[in-house]
Amino acid sequence: KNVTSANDAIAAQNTQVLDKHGILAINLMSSPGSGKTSLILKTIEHFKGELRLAVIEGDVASKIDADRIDKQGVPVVQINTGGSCSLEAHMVTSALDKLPLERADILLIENVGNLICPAEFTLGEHKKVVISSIPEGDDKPLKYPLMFTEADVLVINKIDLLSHFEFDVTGFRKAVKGLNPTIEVFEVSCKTGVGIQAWCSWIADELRKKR
Amino acid sequence: KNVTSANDAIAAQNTQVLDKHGILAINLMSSPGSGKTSLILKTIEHFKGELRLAVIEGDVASKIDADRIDKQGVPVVQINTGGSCSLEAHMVTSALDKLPLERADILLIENVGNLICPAEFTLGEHKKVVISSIPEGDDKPLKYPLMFTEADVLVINKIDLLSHFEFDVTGFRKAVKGLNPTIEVFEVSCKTGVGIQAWCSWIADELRKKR
Ligand SMILES: Nc1nc2c(ncn2[C@@H]2O[C@H](COP(=O)(O)OP(=O)(O)OP(=O)(O)O)[C@@H](O)[C@H]2O)c(=O)[nH]1
Ligand SMILES: Nc1nc2c(ncn2[C@@H]2O[C@H](COP(=O)(O)OP(=O)(O)OP(=O)(O)O)[C@@H](O)[C@H]2O)c(=O)[nH]1
Ligand SMILES: [Mg+2]
Ligand SMILES: [Mg+2]
Repeated sequence: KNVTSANDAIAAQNTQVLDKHGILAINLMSSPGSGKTSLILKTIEHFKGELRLAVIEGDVASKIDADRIDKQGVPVVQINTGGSCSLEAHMVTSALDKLPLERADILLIENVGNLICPAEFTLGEHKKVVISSIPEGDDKPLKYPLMFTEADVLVINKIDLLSHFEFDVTGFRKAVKGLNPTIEVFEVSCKTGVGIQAWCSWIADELRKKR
Repeated sequence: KNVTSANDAIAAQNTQVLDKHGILAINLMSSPGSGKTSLILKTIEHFKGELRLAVIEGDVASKIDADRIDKQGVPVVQINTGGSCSLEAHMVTSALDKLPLERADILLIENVGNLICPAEFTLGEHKKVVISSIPEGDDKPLKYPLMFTEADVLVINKIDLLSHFEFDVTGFRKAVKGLNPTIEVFEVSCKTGVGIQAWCSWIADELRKKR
């Protein structure tokens, strides 16, 4: 419990820095390979010329994801945790120092791919988003409940693959709403672009509400 | 480090119990939804009437996976970690007490779905297997290196979906061999059955070598 309260204090400082700059920060969490980076790339594409995005990438190792973001000309910092299974608030603090916050509207934080640990650490974000993909199967909310309980938004990704799996979308949404009745749900495909408009409208609305 | 040495001591006791019964124990690890349970079900189907299997299921919550195994008439114990991101050796010790070890040849341990933490805890198994699936993408070895370094076997699952993804199997295998040159690799589909024969032959060989 001490770990989390020390983390929470640092997270609150991060929130203050973000609020000072009028930035909406979103913490994106999922299993490895659900589509966090793909969703960020689609979001960058959608807001080009409209809103200014910045990205923090969290991974155990490598800068593969930051390089994908950097190619889009968006400010990005790669954090390597060196083994820890989640980003923590102090890691985000030093990443914020490296970003041009005065020229950003939205901060997307891609957490380490893990459906358990990241749900336990707040980073100072305003909204938590869990991404679950069709190929993983529809039983994840019951098996990894905390992540679905804590999130403000659920994005069901890779919806283009629905015909290849026995994935019960209605049952899945019901299980998640059972854990978290106020969660917002978006069904998207980062491959075909389906649902990206609605997801981005939610971001724009949340930014408007904040300002 | 103290945590792991205490865990290792308990793991060594587990290995002794398994060796006394001449049982080959395999620790199956992967991201959530890569196909651990599906691979176990295919393995049960393959060895029916030939070798006696027992299963330990590890999850944060629920007994969904144990129920799927139980339906096949195979002895199974469900461990719920209550939040911990990996099985630990002491959890396996109490599960072993509940299994008919005198009537088992192979013990399959399905770890918690997580590509990071389970690589740090030995459970007393003889072999570690990492399962990576096509929909997750081909960059996982570089982003989650410890799991691929520690494993004895890599199973690439959902190979039936290869045509739907830009997954570079050759590059993926090369990256894993770069981390772990002696790892054995199997390409399988738990949906079509491709590669399951070779995977099961490896298990039978390992059991023969042990006895
Ligand atoms: N068919 C399909 N594939 C997708 C979709 N979104 C992502 N992918 C593929 O899924 C794989 C993983 O996508 P990433 O965006 O790298 O996933 P991630 O969650 O960022 O992965 P990590 O950062 O390693 O945890 C890649 O092969 C993507 O091309 C989608 O909507 N449909
Ligand atoms: N197309 C295809 N789908 C598969 C294959 N193997 C498993 N699946 C599907 O993938 C989903 C997840 O499979 P599971 O076996 O439950 O995965 P798991 O690793 O045990 O999941 P957790 O225990 O929750 O971490 C299910 O919808 C399966 O039907 C395969 O080879 N091909
Ligand atoms: Mg990514
Ligand atoms: Mg399973």
